[in-house]
Amino acid sequence: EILIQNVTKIYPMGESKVYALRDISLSIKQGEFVCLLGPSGSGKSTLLYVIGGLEEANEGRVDIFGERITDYDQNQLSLFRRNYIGFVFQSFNLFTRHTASENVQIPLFFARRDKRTRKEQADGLLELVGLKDRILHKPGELSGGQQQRVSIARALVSDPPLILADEPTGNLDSKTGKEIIELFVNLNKDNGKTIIIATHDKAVAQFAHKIVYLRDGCIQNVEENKI
Amino acid sequence: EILIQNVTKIYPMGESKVYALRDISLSIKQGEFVCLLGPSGSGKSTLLYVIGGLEEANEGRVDIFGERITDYDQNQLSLFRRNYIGFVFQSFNLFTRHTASENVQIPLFFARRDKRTRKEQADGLLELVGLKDRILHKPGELSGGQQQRVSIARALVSDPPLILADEPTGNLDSKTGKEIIELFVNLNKDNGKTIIIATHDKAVAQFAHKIVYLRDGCIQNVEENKI
Ligand SMILES: Nc1ncnc2c1ncn2[C@@H]1O[C@H](COP(=O)(O)OP(=O)(O)OP(=O)(O)O)[C@@H](O)[C@H]1O
Ligand SMILES: Nc1ncnc2c1ncn2[C@@H]1O[C@H](COP(=O)(O)OP(=O)(O)OP(=O)(O)O)[C@@H](O)[C@H]1O
Ligand SMILES: [Mg+2]
Ligand SMILES: [Mg+2]
Repeated sequence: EILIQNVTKIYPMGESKVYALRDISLSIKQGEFVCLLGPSGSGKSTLLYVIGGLEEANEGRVDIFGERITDYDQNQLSLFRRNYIGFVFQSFNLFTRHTASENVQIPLFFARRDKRTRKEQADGLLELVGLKDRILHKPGELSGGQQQRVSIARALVSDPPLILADEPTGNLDSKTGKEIIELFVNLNKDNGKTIIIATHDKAVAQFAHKIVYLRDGCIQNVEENKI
Repeated sequence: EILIQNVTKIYPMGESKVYALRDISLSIKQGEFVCLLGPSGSGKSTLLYVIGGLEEANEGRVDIFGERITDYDQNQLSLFRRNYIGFVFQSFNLFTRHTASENVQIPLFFARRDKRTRKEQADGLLELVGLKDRILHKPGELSGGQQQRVSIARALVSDPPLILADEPTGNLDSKTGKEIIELFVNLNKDNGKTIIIATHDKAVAQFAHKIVYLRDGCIQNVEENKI
């Protein structure tokens, strides 16, 4: 399970401070599908970063699958992320000089698969997200929604048990968006992956076991969905 | 008015080609509010780039307010854009080393306003999009939806007669998204601006005079909305 206890995240801004997260506590069971909803600026991305060990909390603790990641140093965090977490970024974060296929292969370098297996695995996933004909395109040669799907494929390719997705359908039309949501739902139902999605898309929320409402860095409400 | 005649845009990809736009013809009246809808990869951004003179068509002509921009060289295009067009980019394109206020002030340098007027105008617009408390933040210190709103403010600050917006609500919750749509609707109704919005958000389409459906680089259908 994932345990977030009394997490506070403060960004210093010159003389003042931004309280991006205020005393957040939340527990997520293994295999749960969780949605983070909330207005722009309410702290969704920051919460995902803290869970993923990409940002350090000022206060509080985060435990993931029994490991206290808030105690880890950069190397331990890096290793943990590589083995356990697939992260879909809100602004994609793709390598601009590499093709879609190369971008998706990157997590597999650490798993030390041979080149042919890496390529097969990466391209198979790109086909799954509808990008079979865009495998050799670099990010600058892709539409916004295509870049978003490369970012999704990259997060999934090493088959991580925890997926953190930051607005994964923001640049997609409703049909393509549904296909992506279906992909996440299947990974959750069939493969038992724990999934936390920050989104503005209410269509995603209907599939969640749990909906967490954020506002101004605080949890306003948690809704349990009977699925 | 805006006249697009038989526009084709081809991207060469090694041995093959991508037909991003195929023989597109479309006329838009001055003061019209137009929505471009279509699946991810269908050509929306490319069409906006060609209209805005940011990409060169391989075939066809584009006339805007009586000027044949497809005949213009880079300098003429640059001047035309500066005077007539506000462009909201799908991936924001903000200067990362400058604050939100400085980013929004940039189009006003060409209008040669003094520093105090520029700052007032820029900050006024940032307040209008809900970013009064984020004026001194750089893009890396802003949420995704906040960066998107800075990009919107920057496109509007020099009061251009033509606004081209590429998925301006993609990173916004529905409440903030509605406020942005309302802003565009008012600029169209009260200030007579011509607005072309590429979007996946059907909530935007309901306000459009005209909805253009794209698929695989072609216009599938044009719907006139009685508003
Ligand atoms: N520089 C390029 N080189 C090759 N192909 C390109 C290039 N830029 C865009 N494309 C391709 O052209 C097609 C249209 O791209 P465009 O960005 O206009 O789509 P879009 O409708 O805006 O999609 P989205 O909704 O995902 O933003 C896409 O299939 C894309 O892969
Ligand atoms: N590096 C930073 N320095 C200062 N303030 C920051 C920084 N990063 C984020 N913030 C602020 O923290 C708050 C939360 O940001 P966050 O990105 O988590 O919001 P969000 O819920 O993901 O928003 P969106 O829906 O727009 O993506 C925002 O008000 C933002 O301005
Ligand atoms: Mg965010
Ligand atoms: Mg686009």
